[in-house]
Amino acid sequence: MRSLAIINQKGGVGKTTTAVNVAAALARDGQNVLLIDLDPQSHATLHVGLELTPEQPTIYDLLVDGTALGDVACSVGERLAVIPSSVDLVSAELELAGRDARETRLRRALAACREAYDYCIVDCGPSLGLLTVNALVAVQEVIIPLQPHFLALQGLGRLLETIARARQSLNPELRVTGVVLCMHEHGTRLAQEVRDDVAQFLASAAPDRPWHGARLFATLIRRNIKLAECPSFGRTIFDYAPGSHGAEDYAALAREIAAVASSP
Amino acid sequence: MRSLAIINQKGGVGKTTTAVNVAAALARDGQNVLLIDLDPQSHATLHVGLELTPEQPTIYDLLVDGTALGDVACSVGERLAVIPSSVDLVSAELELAGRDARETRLRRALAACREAYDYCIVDCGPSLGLLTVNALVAVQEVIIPLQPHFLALQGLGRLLETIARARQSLNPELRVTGVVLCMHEHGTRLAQEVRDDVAQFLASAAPDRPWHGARLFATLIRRNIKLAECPSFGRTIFDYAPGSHGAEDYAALAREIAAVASSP
Ligand SMILES: Nc1ncnc2c1ncn2[C@@H]1O[C@H](COP(=O)(O)OP(=O)(O)OP(=O)(O)O)[C@@H](O)[C@H]1O
Ligand SMILES: Nc1ncnc2c1ncn2[C@@H]1O[C@H](COP(=O)(O)OP(=O)(O)OP(=O)(O)O)[C@@H](O)[C@H]1O
Ligand SMILES: [Mg+2]
Ligand SMILES: [Mg+2]
Repeated sequence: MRSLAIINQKGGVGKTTTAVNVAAALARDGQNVLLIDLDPQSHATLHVGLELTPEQPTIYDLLVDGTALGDVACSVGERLAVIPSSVDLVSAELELAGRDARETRLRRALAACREAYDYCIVDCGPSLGLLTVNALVAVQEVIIPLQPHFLALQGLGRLLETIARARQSLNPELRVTGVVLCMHEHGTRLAQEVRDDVAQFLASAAPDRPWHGARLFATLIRRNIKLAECPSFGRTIFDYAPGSHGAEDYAALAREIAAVASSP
Repeated sequence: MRSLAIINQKGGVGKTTTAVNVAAALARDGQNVLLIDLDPQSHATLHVGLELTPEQPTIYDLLVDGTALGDVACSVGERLAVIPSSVDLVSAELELAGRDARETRLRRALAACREAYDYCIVDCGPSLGLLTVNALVAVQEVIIPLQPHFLALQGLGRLLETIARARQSLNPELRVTGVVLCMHEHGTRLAQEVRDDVAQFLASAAPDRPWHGARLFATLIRRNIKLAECPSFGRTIFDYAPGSHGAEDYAALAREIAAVASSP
């Protein structure tokens, strides 16, 4: 099972949109996919149209009470299962802070399902706190969605330091697989400058850095209102607007991800 | 002095872009304006082109050590002063958590400068933690930037509850002045639906709610690449692209804000 976390502490850059639609694209291509909503905002859960019953277990129960992954994952389509989140998760960081194995809880839960899925995709919220650390400790690969804007680049350094620290102290096999430009506006000089900056930065990474070998994905996710509309219907872009640029781009990104050799 | 906080825990919705360009527009219209960067990401500080010297005091020193406001504010243009932020602010919430008067520190600092400025605008980060609570306790008015997307609406309820709680327990004169739609894409059905939802929601607010009387600003801030470019030059939209839609829209928004009666 290949496990990937979608991470960026900057808000509103396309993490959830990427996590949900890449997961759906991989499932359509015949892969068994587990999508984990690790954000108290629960946007991935909303996006796939999951409405929780009051007693339904969520990622909170898995992390804090150790509820088995098989009891928490719900099927939302062919070959696509989701571990939902809820607002309960807001208190998880505080509750876990004082407990043992607080950074390895997700990792231990995932160890139980390596046979069941081909891919595990984790949607992280806009934070570098304990929940996101759990993701960094649990997965092998990180994908960083980035809006091609100046202010978006400012946080990248801190994100990469956090990844480097997680690799050094908790998860030696962690690496950044790539950066994907989201909400891309073709033909703007700003987007081109950011692309060039990121490409150059990745190309010049020293061999000991976790982003050595990371690529700037060739697939650019174009700004497309259909991608903003489909969460309101609880559907992925492939169900909502299969002919759209949004569907085209996320299908291409999923293929590009699948083509990455899983060990360099 | 009218004091306004720009607040939304959802990331990347246009808080900083709104705080900086409304502050600049008001200053151009002859008002003395203080802009406070209350976000450890320090995007407002970057946006106005402030480069800090290593020993320069920031909002961190004001909040945690009680450094006088007059020693922290820097002039960045005619009638526009800025209290900068820095990454030091990341630890402020933790450091303040155990100390006395932790929610009223910004309020006490602002009390010292009511004569010096006509407007104080506070740019908050994407969080509802102790820093944002300091803003809610210190200001009279809240402006909520909102991206006209489905997922953006999901967090609004929690934001409004937080405002209601702050008013009830710490700041009885707090109210929501309005919601401004940012990154608006004209002609999309989604934007129209969100506009209608928000307008109806505000219109039906019960009299005891802090958003009773709040308006959906008539000014829509259109998506305009110039607004994303100018932070990279450390300039406001009025210096960078005075003829752009971005400049037009933020000038109109500032006039609309100025026209709001300061007591309903
Ligand atoms: N390519 C796109 N074109 C148009 N809208 C998009 C695109 N990608 C995402 N959006 C919309 O932009 C908003 C932000 O995207 P999204 O929620 O995926 O970001 P995020 O990084 O997960 O945010 P958060 O930090 O809050 O978790 C959402 O309303 C989403 O529907
Ligand atoms: N109307 C607009 N048109 C185009 N780009 C915009 C517009 N408003 C903001 N942006 C850009 O979108 C990004 C997000 O905006 P901004 O940083 O103001 O949001 P924010 O709510 O302050 O984010 P954060 O939650 O991280 O503080 C920035 O790169 C900004 O330059
Ligand atoms: Mg998200
Ligand atoms: Mg901001």
